[in-house]
Amino acid sequence: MRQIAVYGKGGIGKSMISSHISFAFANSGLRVLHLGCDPKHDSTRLLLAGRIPHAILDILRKVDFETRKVALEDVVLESTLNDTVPGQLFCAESGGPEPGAGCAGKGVTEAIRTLAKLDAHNKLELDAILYDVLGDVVCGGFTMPIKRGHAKEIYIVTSGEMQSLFAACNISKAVARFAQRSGVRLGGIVGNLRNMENEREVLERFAARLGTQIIGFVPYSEKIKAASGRGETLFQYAPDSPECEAMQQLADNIYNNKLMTIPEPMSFDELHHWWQAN
Amino acid sequence: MRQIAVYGKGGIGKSMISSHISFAFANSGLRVLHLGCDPKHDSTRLLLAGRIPHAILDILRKVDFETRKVALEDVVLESTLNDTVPGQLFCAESGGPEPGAGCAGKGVTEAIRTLAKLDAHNKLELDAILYDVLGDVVCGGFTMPIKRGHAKEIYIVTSGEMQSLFAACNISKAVARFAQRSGVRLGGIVGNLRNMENEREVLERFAARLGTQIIGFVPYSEKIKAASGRGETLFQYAPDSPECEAMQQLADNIYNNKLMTIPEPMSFDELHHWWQAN
Ligand SMILES: Nc1ncnc2c1ncn2[C@@H]1O[C@H](COP(=O)(O)OP(=O)(O)O)[C@@H](O)[C@H]1O
Ligand SMILES: Nc1ncnc2c1ncn2[C@@H]1O[C@H](COP(=O)(O)OP(=O)(O)O)[C@@H](O)[C@H]1O
Ligand code: SF4
Ligand SMILES: [Mg+2]
Ligand SMILES: [Mg+2]
Repeated sequence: MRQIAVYGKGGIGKSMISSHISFAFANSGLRVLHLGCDPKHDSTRLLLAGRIPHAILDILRKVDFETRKVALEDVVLESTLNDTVPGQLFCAESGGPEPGAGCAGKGVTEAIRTLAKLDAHNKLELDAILYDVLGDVVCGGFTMPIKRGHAKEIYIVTSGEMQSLFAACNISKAVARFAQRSGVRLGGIVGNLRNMENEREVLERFAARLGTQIIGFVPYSEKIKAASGRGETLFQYAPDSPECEAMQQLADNIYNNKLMTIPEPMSFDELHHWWQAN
Repeated sequence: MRQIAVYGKGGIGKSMISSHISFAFANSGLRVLHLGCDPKHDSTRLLLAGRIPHAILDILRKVDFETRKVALEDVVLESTLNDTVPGQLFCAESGGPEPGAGCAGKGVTEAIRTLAKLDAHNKLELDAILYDVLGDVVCGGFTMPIKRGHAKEIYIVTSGEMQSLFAACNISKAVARFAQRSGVRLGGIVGNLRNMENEREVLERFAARLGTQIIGFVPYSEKIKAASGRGETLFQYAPDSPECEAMQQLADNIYNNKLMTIPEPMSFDELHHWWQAN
């Protein structure tokens, strides 16, 4: 089973990109679970026709965390796109506590625990699980996919902007930290472009400096905004567009990826100097 | 003593804006401590001529957390701008652990604890303390200024973009949650503009919907980027510019602010609907 996690700074485009990857995998015949690991619990929105599902943490709270009162179909939904793909596309959201009410990553911890208890991987006969994880802080439940090896391949979404490169460095540090223990590796950088000057070049050099690759570029596109506004992926909204082709290419590159590395991360100072040199 | 915290989504402009406020306060005669509460520990950079100081957490680690081995001058630096102001401007940075090595907010907890043990507020005869706090997650050490009432007035930096409004909602929720217990209040929204359509209007309505005010607007400005690039505030780089005037106005508005409220936050769903209606 492919165990993939997509990380990146909040707002950088993780959910948009990861939901396209999940769709493309199911469209090539795989049985895929897409698990949103962001307190916003909106990662699966484009796979549920714009609907935002209940979060596992909220479902658990309603039963006082007695997992035996929860059924698999309470926490995992079939995508509304299921009839359109040869594979299977399942959706779940971890959720998170109210701000100020405990560790923001608690939803991720509980969701992973609950899916394990419900034996989801076997019951759903999964070929792939894709975690979409908040990457602004790499701690608490947000490290679980990396630290415990629930994800074996990490892909980091970033633009050429300093703030998202800094988050990418932090995520890489966590991967390097746990690589030996959990078998996790960095699979590549997804360059989600923001129309900066020389952005592709900057991102290529950044990936090289980290000891990884660009696994794909996604152009900045009004079509992407429009499709998201309608609760659709590009595969529904604009299947013949170049942006949709870029998404298919990205998914194929991930599907066929053999370059899994232990990153060589930069400290904040080194990133600062690297940035100014580039 | 004024106890102020500036929160907002990572990268939204908290450190740039808060360091200008700290300077303006010292420039009007106050004795100010500016405490950076972001693992990046670069909040005081513009007050230290571009230098990034040691973080309190790193200093504590070197002495195995035996606070008695730490002196006040190890953790608090005088700003390089001190000779240019009638008041006093002190700088400190909390820092944070390595990614994946524990709670990202731990630096904030330890810094606040250490400054209390060293009796910083009295030793430095402070008139004001300004916390610059990461607001992507409102948990762990990042809630301390709100939860424990170390800050009594919260100002939230946001643009008109959905992602930063969402963070502003989360921060407001935490303020509402602890308002009774700790006496913390929302002092206002700082609109850090990104040249979006109708952005000022959207922000005015957002502030009204939360039950607060816009405490000031900051224009998007290449001068701000240039000054930051040189490790300077606008007060050094372009003191006669309209953007510097906007900063002075913002600092004055905060200084004179009497409107402290308990916010009425929106859920994620409500924000989504509000956003689409606006
Ligand atoms: N390449 C792009 N072109 C246009 N809009 C984009 C692009 N990538 C992301 N977006 C938009 O940016 C917003 C944030 O994306 P999202 O995937 O929700 O971020 P995250 O999950 O990282 O918080 C969404 O409205 C999305 O449609
Ligand atoms: N109004 C603005 N105009 C131009 N650049 C800005 C503005 N506000 C912030 N910036 C720039 O954006 C970057 C991020 O700002 P910073 O204060 O470090 O964010 P935060 O502390 O919230 O992470 C800095 O390079 C800063 O100079
Ligand atoms: S571990 Fe991370 S997510 Fe959990 S409380 Fe600490 S900062 Fe928040
Ligand atoms: Mg998301
Ligand atoms: Mg900052």
